[in-house]
Amino acid sequence: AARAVGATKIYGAGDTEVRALDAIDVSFEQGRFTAIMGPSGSGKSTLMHCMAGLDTVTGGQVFIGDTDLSTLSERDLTLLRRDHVGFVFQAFNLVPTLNAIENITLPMDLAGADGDPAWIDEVVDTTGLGDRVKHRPNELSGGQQQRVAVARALAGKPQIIFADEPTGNVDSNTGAEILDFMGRAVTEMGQTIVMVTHDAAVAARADRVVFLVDGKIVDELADPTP
Amino acid sequence: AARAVGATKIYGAGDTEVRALDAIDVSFEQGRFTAIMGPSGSGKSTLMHCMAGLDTVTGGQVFIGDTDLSTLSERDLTLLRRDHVGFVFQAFNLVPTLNAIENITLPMDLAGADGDPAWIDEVVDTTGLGDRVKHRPNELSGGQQQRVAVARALAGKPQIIFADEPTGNVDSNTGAEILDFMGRAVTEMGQTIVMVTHDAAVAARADRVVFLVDGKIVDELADPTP
Ligand SMILES: Nc1ncnc2c1ncn2[C@@H]1O[C@H](COP(=O)(O)OP(=O)(O)OP(=O)(O)O)[C@@H](O)[C@H]1O
Ligand SMILES: Nc1ncnc2c1ncn2[C@@H]1O[C@H](COP(=O)(O)OP(=O)(O)OP(=O)(O)O)[C@@H](O)[C@H]1O
Ligand SMILES: [Mg+2]
Ligand SMILES: [Mg+2]
Repeated sequence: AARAVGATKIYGAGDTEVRALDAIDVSFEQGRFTAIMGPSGSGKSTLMHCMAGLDTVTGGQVFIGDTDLSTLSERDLTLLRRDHVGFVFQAFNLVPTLNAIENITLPMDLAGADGDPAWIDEVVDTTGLGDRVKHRPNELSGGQQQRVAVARALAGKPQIIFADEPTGNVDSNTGAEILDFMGRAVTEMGQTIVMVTHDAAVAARADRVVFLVDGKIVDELADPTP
Repeated sequence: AARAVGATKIYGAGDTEVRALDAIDVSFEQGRFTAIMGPSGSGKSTLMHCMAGLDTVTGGQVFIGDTDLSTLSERDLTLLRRDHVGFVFQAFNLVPTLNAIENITLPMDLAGADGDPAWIDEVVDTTGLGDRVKHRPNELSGGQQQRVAVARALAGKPQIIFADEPTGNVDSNTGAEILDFMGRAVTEMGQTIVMVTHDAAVAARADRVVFLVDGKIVDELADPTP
């Protein structure tokens, strides 16, 4: 569903240069749930942003399906992301002037698409927000905002979802619900999910775990739970 | 060091009313490390904000030391917070135009205080940021920003620190380092720390764990690790 070939991302130059990604080769299979783990600063968010076309690589290539993202115009990249990619940001990035339900349907509203009403209802249901979906982000708890961010990524049934620490701010019960829901999106709808996590229990639910250190992939585990 | 007496916080009114805190009585002893746990939306961040004087209670009282926060003018409340209270926000809340080291020393710079240079160096060291302390928040990873937020709260050696999920965005090694450091602030400098966490392993390091559900304290554990 998506892959990186020799992807490198360098910030700064000279002796303040940071090699956030260092010639990464990684492939994410359609219909699979992959977890990305690694120390703070190892390049996980950078990898997510580059794979989703939110940032450009300094070297190498990134593909969504068979499309090399560097061949796309700004406009076409925006359309590809809007129609095919769901993204859960580490800092949620919700629109402060819209309420939760408006935030959740925003990508589809922008696309002029109706989405699947039954699925949208189900997605909104799983946030467990009840009537709080009529509230704006600053009236919601941190974990509630995170659930809205997850729902927004799932609502449009994108081809692939990149989730940057989607359960970092919620209690374990809520985290388990979010994971169950994402897991169902994979098994029932063939969705592809790539998820950054610091939580080994979360990674254990994935089909595969990829380990990042200093911008390189250093290890991999297939089917981490016995 | 701080306590709440019958503290209630109500958002909204009528049938959209949310009782974020419901007549809470809780006391935080000087020189102790208390963890606060509870489901998403149970009132943890609200309790932290009210205890630290960042928000007002609708009913009941909040004390820092012997001072009832409702008796203070806006100005005196600001001074009390600046000189005596450290706060780690769930969403970091760093100043985007200042670099990491400037963010860390900001409370002291605003107070016109020099702080303790040896302690400040040590605090900056424990962030493990190295030369990245010269970078601004948007050039740092999520976990790096969180470490800056923690360092900022500790740098001025405040009387009491309220930390809202200070390790939610970092890997377990970094989380353990942050905890060690905060633990040392308690044992070596008699600091009082009140920390919200979703992580049982983190709560296990505390002297006491308080459980919140629907704005009420429902349980307590003293010395949770055998
Ligand atoms: N400004 C506000 N207006 C209305 N409701 C609010 C406001 N701020 C918080 N709430 C509500 O108060 C309740 C408690 O919120 P709080 O942020 O304290 O929860 P929390 O325990 O920190 O949750 P989390 O673990 O998800 O961070 C939630 O139901 C939230 O939606
Ligand atoms: N805009 C930028 N300019 C300079 N350096 C940057 C920039 N963005 C990220 N970095 C650096 O790139 C490295 C990788 O950052 P990244 O955000 O990908 O880490 P991460 O693995 O997501 O960390 P965390 O677990 O803390 O969220 C870090 O050292 C970070 O400081
Ligand atoms: Mg990150
Ligand atoms: Mg909170």
